[in-house]
Amino acid sequence: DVSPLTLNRLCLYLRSLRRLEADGVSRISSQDLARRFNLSAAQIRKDLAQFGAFGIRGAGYDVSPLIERLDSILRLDRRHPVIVVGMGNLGSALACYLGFNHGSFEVVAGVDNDPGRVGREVGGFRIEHTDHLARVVRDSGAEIGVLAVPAKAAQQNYDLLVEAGIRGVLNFAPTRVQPVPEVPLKDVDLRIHLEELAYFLPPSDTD
Amino acid sequence: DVSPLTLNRLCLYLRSLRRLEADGVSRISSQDLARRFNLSAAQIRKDLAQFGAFGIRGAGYDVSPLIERLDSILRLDRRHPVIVVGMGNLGSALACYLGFNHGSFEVVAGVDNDPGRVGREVGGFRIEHTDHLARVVRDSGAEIGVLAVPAKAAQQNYDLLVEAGIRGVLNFAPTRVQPVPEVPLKDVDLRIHLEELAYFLPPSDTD
Ligand SMILES: NC(=O)c1ccc[n+]([C@@H]2O[C@H](COP(=O)([O-])OP(=O)(O)OC[C@H]3O[C@@H](n4cnc5c(N)ncnc54)[C@H](O)[C@@H]3O)[C@@H](O)[C@H]2O)c1
Ligand SMILES: NC(=O)c1ccc[n+]([C@@H]2O[C@H](COP(=O)([O-])OP(=O)(O)OC[C@H]3O[C@@H](n4cnc5c(N)ncnc54)[C@H](O)[C@@H]3O)[C@@H](O)[C@H]2O)c1
Repeated sequence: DVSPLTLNRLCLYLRSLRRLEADGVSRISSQDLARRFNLSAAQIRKDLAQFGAFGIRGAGYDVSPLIERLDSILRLDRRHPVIVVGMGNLGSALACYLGFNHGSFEVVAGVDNDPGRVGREVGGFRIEHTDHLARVVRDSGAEIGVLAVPAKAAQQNYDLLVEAGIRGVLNFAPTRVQPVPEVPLKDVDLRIHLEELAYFLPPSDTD
Repeated sequence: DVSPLTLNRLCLYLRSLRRLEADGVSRISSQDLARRFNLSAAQIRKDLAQFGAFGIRGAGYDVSPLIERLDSILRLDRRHPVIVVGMGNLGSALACYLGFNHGSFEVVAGVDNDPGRVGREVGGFRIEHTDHLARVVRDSGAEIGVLAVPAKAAQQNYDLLVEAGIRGVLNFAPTRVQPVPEVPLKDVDLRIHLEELAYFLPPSDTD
């Protein structure tokens, strides 16, 4: 099994390699990759070797084959259909965003309990009512659920998603959701991205 | 200087410690903290010792003082006012979210170029027009800018924020923005959270 932090590093390597490929770079050394992340080249070699991805000694890694290898390790070489619960501001932004950026995640359905939103078309599908969640999960083939509801509605919607047969849940609501062992839950807090930026801010006159 | 990945770990430790504190835990060993992250206790001790945060041998770390120490290292012990450029779905969700969760980040202003949105009240302020961005940054004291505009408007709004005296920018638009050295830029892609979840999904019948 891979630790969450190794996984985080692999996702970052993949993002960086995709950029290199877009810029036309076909090979990169572990030193160059390390410099981009302020990491040691040994850490990168160790991470990649753990999955049998070995560079050519002295010449580095071939970018495209390494991308394919990481895609397969991270299970991104297959399609993951997503359902969004709560089609307000955040849910709508996610549905549109995942609609345009063709990657392995695609929002295939969205539900809400506000009758005023039900029936609207967003990101290529019509919003349905949460009362029909089980049917919508079955018909859409959704595998991952995203909670974009207010905090007080998060637990109940996680439980409904589990009952409907969802395989994993991403939670944006600022509250603790009690997961069941078979359905992994990951909390997202966008503040963590602000925290990482805040550290690198140049000093201000009031610091 | 701290590497982005060390910084990422420190933010994760802080989040975990805040949860422990909320649960009434006053002391934790590096082993217990390591188990939560699937890390080695040595890695945690090394990370924390780098900043002079030493545990009590055999007894671990006092949770509240360690939180204060990490808050100060990560510069979260002070207020960081934020301005959002692009008050559509994502921008509005962020403005409301940072309004309710009292932490060190607070959205103090928002601008948009759609006259239909200008003047609306969101998250405790009125949306202004991007033509007045320089004045709004000055009057609000905003230190961090968030780009929640379409990809084609990202670079020009980064440049406008720099001219207005912003100190750092968080970019959600799916495009490469060329930063200037004095104003750090961090890209955010919510897919990275989905990628980390996808790895942990239980196997399905089609895998
Ligand atoms: N984690 C983060 O970084 C982050 C960032 C922004 C917002 N948020 C959170 O995401 C959530 C959504 O934020 P938003 O700005 O989109 O709010 P919003 O009010 O615009 O959207 C919430 C939607 O959920 C629907 N809803 C409410 N109760 C429901 C229920 N029981 N079942 C189904 N749908 C229900 C509402 O009708 C609405 O459409 C909030 O909890 C907010 O705090 C988190
Ligand atoms: N990185 C991620 O994970 C992620 C997730 C969701 C959305 N996004 C991106 O965030 C951006 C916003 O998404 P959204 O769903 O809120 O879209 P939206 O259309 O709801 O909002 C965009 C807002 O920007 C305003 N705008 C357009 N051009 C502008 C300009 N030149 N100056 C100022 N304001 C301008 C529009 O009037 C609108 O209010 C998009 O680029 C989207 O791709 C990224």
